[in-house]
Amino acid sequence: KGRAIAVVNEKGGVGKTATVINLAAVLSRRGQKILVVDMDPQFNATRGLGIEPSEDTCTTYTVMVADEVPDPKACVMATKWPGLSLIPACVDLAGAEAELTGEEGRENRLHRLAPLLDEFDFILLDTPPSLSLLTVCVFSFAREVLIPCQTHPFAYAALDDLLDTIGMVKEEINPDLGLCGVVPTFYDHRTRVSRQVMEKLSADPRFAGKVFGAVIRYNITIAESAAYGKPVVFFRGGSAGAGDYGRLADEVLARRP
Amino acid sequence: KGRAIAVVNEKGGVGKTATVINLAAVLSRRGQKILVVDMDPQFNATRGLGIEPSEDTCTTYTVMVADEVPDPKACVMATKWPGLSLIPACVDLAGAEAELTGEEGRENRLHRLAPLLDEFDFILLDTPPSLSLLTVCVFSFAREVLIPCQTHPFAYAALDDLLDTIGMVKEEINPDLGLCGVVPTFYDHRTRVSRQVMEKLSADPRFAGKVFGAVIRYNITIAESAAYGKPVVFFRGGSAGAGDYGRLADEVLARRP
Ligand SMILES: Nc1ncnc2c1ncn2[C@@H]1O[C@H](COP(=O)(O)OP(=O)(O)OP(=O)(O)O)[C@@H](O)[C@H]1O
Ligand SMILES: Nc1ncnc2c1ncn2[C@@H]1O[C@H](COP(=O)(O)OP(=O)(O)OP(=O)(O)O)[C@@H](O)[C@H]1O
Ligand SMILES: [Mg+2]
Ligand SMILES: [Mg+2]
Repeated sequence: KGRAIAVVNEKGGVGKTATVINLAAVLSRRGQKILVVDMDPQFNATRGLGIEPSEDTCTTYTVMVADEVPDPKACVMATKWPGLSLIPACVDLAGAEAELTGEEGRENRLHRLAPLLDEFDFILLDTPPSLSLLTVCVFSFAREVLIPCQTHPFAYAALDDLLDTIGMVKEEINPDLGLCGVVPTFYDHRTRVSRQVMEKLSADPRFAGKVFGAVIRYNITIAESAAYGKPVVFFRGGSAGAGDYGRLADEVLARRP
Repeated sequence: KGRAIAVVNEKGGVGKTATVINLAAVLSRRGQKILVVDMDPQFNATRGLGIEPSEDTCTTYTVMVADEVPDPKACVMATKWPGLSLIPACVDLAGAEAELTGEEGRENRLHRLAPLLDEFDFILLDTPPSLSLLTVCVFSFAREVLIPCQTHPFAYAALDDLLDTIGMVKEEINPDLGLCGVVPTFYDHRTRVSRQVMEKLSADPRFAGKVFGAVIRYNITIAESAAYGKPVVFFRGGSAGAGDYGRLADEVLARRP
């Protein structure tokens, strides 16, 4: 069965989307069959994979609000790269939480994607910078959480709330949810702030054995690749970003739950 | 009467909080009386001003959910710096939207702060990276919107949705809401991606005459200052960040609505 990994951090701009699209890209080049599920109403993972959702595309909004989803495979679309598929998001997704107010079991809507676990080796889910219903739905479906942590003080502070929420979900909704690991991002060894946060992460007993050895360095090529709708590994394979995400993929493959 | 300025961009990590605390700090040094209102449940503006909210502190959560707020001045707390006051946020604020479901006029809860407009020259409001109720409340109260735009593709793309929302609020809730301006952030003239986004902003008819001449450069001292609970202008006055926010303050002062 495929591994469903939620990429989450309530702090904004820490590299969630960059991690989803680049980890997906590297894993697909290693022969893994990958599905990216975009659960952010700003649909940056969709954009970052070069896709502009149209009116009649099936999106995660459809999966969330439709009366039923008889065949989730109908929502999966191809990208330019073999082995890398996507269920896109769109701006309507922002309205899903309000539209589902009062609906019984609304936090389990993504279970409609369960049949896809037999079709893919990995399902990577991108989330918005909040711990609202969309993120809870992702936590309900996934079995692992991967936390990008920008090596800045605010991003490290956000981990308290995130761990509380994961604990609550594990108790009340999804006992199988576990921590895949924490990946430091925007790392710059020359700056004291990066080193300080890195030290805090490595010394933090809550993440003992869970901080990836692979560190994603600050690398503007990652931001640049987004302008071309390509993961950095397909945009400039020799860049620092491509190398860092390659090392992360190795570790994720080695850490089966 | 004081100027109420909302600092908003749904995209995460673009420098909203950095802009609120550093613009507030510079303006307070120019003799202006400043109030920062933190409407982000992650309370980074509160943390960035060196304050850790305690159980019995009055916060924006109190302002939002209390039955009444007879005297908003009771919620204002001092910071270490004269002329710079704060209404802090706390993690409970994340629950305000659910707690106010169905409440008539919930989007106008911040009007409870209206008497403070006679006490301060500027009220700067920080927002979370979403266009949910908390941000709508800020839009309902403020008269001006200041948009930090990271010079990366995803942050520029987020402006479409933001302008739509501002338009909707202007029509339905607050006709006085206007655009103070767009300030480019994380700018690095050496990178093509920064220059490309900057060109797009400058050429965009929607922002004609509204893009600040002051540009906030990528400057790691800004992130570092957050670890010490100080705005960069008080942490290292000679840094690039302090200089850039000084120039922004000049322009904001010159652009009365
Ligand atoms: N290691 C990196 N070095 C430089 N830029 C990066 C890096 N990782 C991501 N970026 C860029 O920084 C910005 C923020 O990253 P990204 O959008 O992936 O974060 P996010 O956590 O998904 O944000 P949000 O909270 O808004 O969803 C983007 O413009 C992205 O292209
Ligand atoms: N010009 C800059 N150069 C370098 N780092 C910066 C700059 N501005 C802000 N930062 C740092 O980058 C991170 C993101 O900025 P900040 O938290 O202010 O953005 P935000 O838009 O408020 O994020 P959120 O969407 O999570 O509220 C923080 O760690 C901050 O200290
Ligand atoms: Mg994202
Ligand atoms: Mg912020």
